[in-house]
Amino acid sequence: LIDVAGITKDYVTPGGVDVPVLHGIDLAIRRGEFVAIMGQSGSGKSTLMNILGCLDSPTAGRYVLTGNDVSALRDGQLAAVRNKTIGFVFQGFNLLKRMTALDNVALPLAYAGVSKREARRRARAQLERIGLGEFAGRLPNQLSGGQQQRVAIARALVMEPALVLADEPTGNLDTQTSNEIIDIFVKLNREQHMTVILVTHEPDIAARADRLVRLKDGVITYDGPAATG
Amino acid sequence: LIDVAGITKDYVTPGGVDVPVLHGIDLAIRRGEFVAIMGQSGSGKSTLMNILGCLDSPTAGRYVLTGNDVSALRDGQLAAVRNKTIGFVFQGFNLLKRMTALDNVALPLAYAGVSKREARRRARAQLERIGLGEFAGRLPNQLSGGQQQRVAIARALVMEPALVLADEPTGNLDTQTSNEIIDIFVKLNREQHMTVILVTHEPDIAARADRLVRLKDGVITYDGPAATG
Ligand SMILES: Nc1ncnc2c1ncn2[C@@H]1O[C@H](COP(=O)(O)OP(=O)(O)OP(=O)(O)O)[C@@H](O)[C@H]1O
Ligand SMILES: Nc1ncnc2c1ncn2[C@@H]1O[C@H](COP(=O)(O)OP(=O)(O)OP(=O)(O)O)[C@@H](O)[C@H]1O
Ligand SMILES: [Mg+2]
Ligand SMILES: [Mg+2]
Repeated sequence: LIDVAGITKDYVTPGGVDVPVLHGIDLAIRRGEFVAIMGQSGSGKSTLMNILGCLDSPTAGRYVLTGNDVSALRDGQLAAVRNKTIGFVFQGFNLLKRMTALDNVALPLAYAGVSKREARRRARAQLERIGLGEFAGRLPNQLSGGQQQRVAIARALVMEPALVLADEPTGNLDTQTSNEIIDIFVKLNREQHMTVILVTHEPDIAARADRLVRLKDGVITYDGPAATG
Repeated sequence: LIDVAGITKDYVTPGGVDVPVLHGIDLAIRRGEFVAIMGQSGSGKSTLMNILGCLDSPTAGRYVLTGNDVSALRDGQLAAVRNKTIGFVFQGFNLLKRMTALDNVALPLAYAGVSKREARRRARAQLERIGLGEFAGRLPNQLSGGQQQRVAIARALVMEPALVLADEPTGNLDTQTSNEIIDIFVKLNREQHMTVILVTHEPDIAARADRLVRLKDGVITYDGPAATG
């Protein structure tokens, strides 16, 4: 599904300073895999996720997604891929503040041309599946941090995407709620072969994936089985 | 330092629905204590922290802080208390997006009337103490999630407040960086008798406090020693 070769990413700060962040990432992920990514704060996890999610382009290297060279896609095609193929849970949630939880979750469907009524029906079902049905009418600032995070997860899953990229999706959740969320990812992975790439800094969460990739200072230092026992 | 009696908090949603969140909180915390608060997502932790931080007022009950009944303070006095006495690390960081990390950390000092030059000097020292000296000139969107969280922590500590309220300050941090942050809190607590109230959902972090308060559905269900071994 995913074939990343020689990916580098450099930023340039306003001061004109060059900040190299990823230094040559090679990664091949097959459909249906469940991969955890771990690494220190600042090691490049979100940067890599943004490239995998077609939200950012690498400075060098090649990214082939479902057989397509992503750098060859035009903006409209890229947007379609992001909408239909990829579900992204952002580290900072990125909910739209003036829309209700329901309409935030319905947004990808509306963007795909689904009728507003049907989009809301499916969004409501998704919120109920995640235990937040009663919060459908709330605005993001009327939700707790963990509730906002779960609305962002519901939004990422509502299109039933082939690939879910989840950037620290349980960072604001207590242990029990975290496990319920991971149960959902595991279920979708096992039953619908949804490919899951999950950034986490909690070893217990990473242990529930099949494969672990460790990132350190912008390079992969481990790529193998998740649980060692 | 803190005396909370009979605190309740109800919200009213736009639909006019009454949402009772805190149902009678009694809590007494002495100067120099290190308290962890745990509880499920949605149990009311941030709501309680906002009341303790004088950012929100309770629906009923009394809050006495350093001998003053908070409800009797006028807006200007409340703002002064928040600025000088309390350092708040928000669950969502709340950094100002158009200011650099340095100026975000300097802001409480500037607000207290410290000269811009001196405020920046102290802010830079605070950032270096937390390991982020080289990021002083970055904007928040040029920082990783965990780096933004640490800038928020630096800002909370820069006034050397008597009370630090930290709402999930390690939620976006890897284990090693989390421990470094908690080391800083422990040091300030032991050496400068800074009172620390820390919301966390990670048992390992909570175990580093002296006292643990568990919140469930808006009531305290446990208030005692943190580590049981
Ligand atoms: N403005 C509001 N209007 C209505 N309900 C609200 C509002 N703000 C918060 N709530 C509700 O109050 C409850 C407690 O919220 P709070 O943010 O205190 O939870 P929390 O314990 O901090 O959760 P988390 O661990 O997810 O951060 C939640 O169910 C939330 O939906
Ligand atoms: N726009 C930018 N300009 C300059 N540097 C940036 C920019 N965005 C990110 N960085 C830097 O790139 C590095 C990697 O950032 P990234 O967000 O990928 O880290 P991360 O592994 O996700 O960290 P965390 O665990 O804290 O979320 C960081 O040192 C960060 O400061
Ligand atoms: Mg990140
Ligand atoms: Mg909270």
